[in-house]
Amino acid sequence: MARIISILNQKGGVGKTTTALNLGAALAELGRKVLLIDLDPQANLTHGLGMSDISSKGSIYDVLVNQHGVVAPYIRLTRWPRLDLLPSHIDLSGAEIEMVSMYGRETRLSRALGDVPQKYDYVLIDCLPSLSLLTINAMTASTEMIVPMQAHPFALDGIDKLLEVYSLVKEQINPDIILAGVLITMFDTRTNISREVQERLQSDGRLAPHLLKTVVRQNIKIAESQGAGVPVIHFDPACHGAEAYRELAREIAAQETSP
Amino acid sequence: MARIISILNQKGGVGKTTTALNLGAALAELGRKVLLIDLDPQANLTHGLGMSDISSKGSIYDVLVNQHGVVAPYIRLTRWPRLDLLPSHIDLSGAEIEMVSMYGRETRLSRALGDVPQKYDYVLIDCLPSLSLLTINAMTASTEMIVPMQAHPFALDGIDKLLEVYSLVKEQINPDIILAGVLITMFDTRTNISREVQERLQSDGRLAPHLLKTVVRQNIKIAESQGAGVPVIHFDPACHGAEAYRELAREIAAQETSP
Ligand SMILES: Nc1ncnc2c1ncn2[C@@H]1O[C@H](COP(=O)(O)OP(=O)(O)OP(=O)(O)O)[C@@H](O)[C@H]1O
Ligand SMILES: Nc1ncnc2c1ncn2[C@@H]1O[C@H](COP(=O)(O)OP(=O)(O)OP(=O)(O)O)[C@@H](O)[C@H]1O
Ligand SMILES: [Mg+2]
Ligand SMILES: [Mg+2]
Repeated sequence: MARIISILNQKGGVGKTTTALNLGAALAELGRKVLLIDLDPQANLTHGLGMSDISSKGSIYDVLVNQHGVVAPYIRLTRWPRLDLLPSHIDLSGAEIEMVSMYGRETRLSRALGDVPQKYDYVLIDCLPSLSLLTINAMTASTEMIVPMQAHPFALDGIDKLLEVYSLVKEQINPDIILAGVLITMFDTRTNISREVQERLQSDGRLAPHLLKTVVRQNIKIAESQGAGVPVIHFDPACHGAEAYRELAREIAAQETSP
Repeated sequence: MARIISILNQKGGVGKTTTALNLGAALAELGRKVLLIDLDPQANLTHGLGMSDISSKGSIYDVLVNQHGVVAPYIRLTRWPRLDLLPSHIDLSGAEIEMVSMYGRETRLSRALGDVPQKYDYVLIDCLPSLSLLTINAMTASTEMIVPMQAHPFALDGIDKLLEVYSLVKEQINPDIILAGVLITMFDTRTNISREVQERLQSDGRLAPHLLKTVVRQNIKIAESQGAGVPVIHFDPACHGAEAYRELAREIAAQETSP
């Protein structure tokens, strides 16, 4: 049974796409079969894998706005073995308005996935920076979620709302979803601010039990790899950004025996 | 007549809040009267000014969800002269659903502002990372907009949609709005990637004419200042982040005579 993991946080620019892309690539390198789903109209995950020529008809937009759309025909192979992608397109920004009046609007993605997840070990869903209908669809379709948090002062502002929405989805739509981890990203060792934010996370009773051991530090190679359309573990395999995401993949894989 | 400027970009984490906060503080230091409006449920701008104890009843949420709400009673003074704030609260994330079925839902903020802008030289509106109803409200109420863009590969992905929505708002709701500038933020001098993105922006016909001369470089003092709840120009007046926002304020103020 596949682990379907939403990568989400309504705070913008915290490393959601970077985590989906590089955790996915590192899990595939470990031998797992991985499907990445780009659920952000920005389509950063799609472009970060070097695929810029996707039409709206060939993207998840087309799946979601058709009541009976299914994902299988839209899945593409990437250049890397065991790493497939369901791409996005900028037209997805209009999907939420189109979906609001549909029957079963929260379960649209979950129904469109059908039994496709059975063919994979991991399905990672990259979410846009909001807690709106698309993100609710991701949580409804997921067995778990990972919350990247930037080691910056603003990181804690929206966490109450995120945990509130998570509890509501768990109570009312998808009782199976669990919080698989909180990942500290863009940790800057040149200043105290990152350590201060980390300490605040470690003393927050709701988050501390879920803090992943892996911490991803600021690493310019990560941004450069996205310009090249290549996961950082293949762009510069020896850099500390690549090592951090390999470490994260090992930590997530180790949860498999005892979630 | 006040300049009402929306600071917006649906890409997350590009420096919208940092720009609203520090450009506002620097304009106030130049002697302009400034009102900052926090239109993001994350309320980062509110917290970045050291105000964490705002209730939802005392925030812009309460203004917008009442058909006849007006902003004046909700405006607070900050610790700095000529710098006032209309604060936000996390409950604002529910406002969009509440506003969707209202009459005149796009002009709610503009009507709530009334003639309050006449008391100021600048009104800066910090937007959340989306092009949804709250951001449309900001564009409808504004005379101008500034688009911060991070000097990173993903920066250009959503720009088509942003310019499309801008044209639609200009044609159908607010013909007065103009693009006051595109601001390059978080420029990293240690790598070529920032220069490459800057060159792509300079060769994009739609953006190049609006590129501001001021470029804000990566500066950890900016993040530290937000932890302290103080604009960077007051937190560490000599750092290059503070100087960049002072330079930006001078550049924006210089537009006053010839927009
Ligand atoms: N560890 C890191 N070191 C340096 N740069 C990073 C790191 N992680 C991410 N970045 C950069 O920070 C920016 C934001 O990251 P990313 O786009 O993954 O965040 P996001 O949460 O997906 O953003 P959005 O909210 O817009 O979806 C990107 O330009 C990315 O290249
Ligand atoms: N020039 C800079 N140098 C270093 N850090 C910066 C700079 N500008 C912004 N930051 C940091 O980057 C992060 C993102 O900035 P900010 O929150 O202002 O972006 P935003 O566009 O408002 O995000 P959102 O999309 O969530 O509203 C913050 O943690 C901030 O401290
Ligand atoms: Mg993203
Ligand atoms: Mg912001």
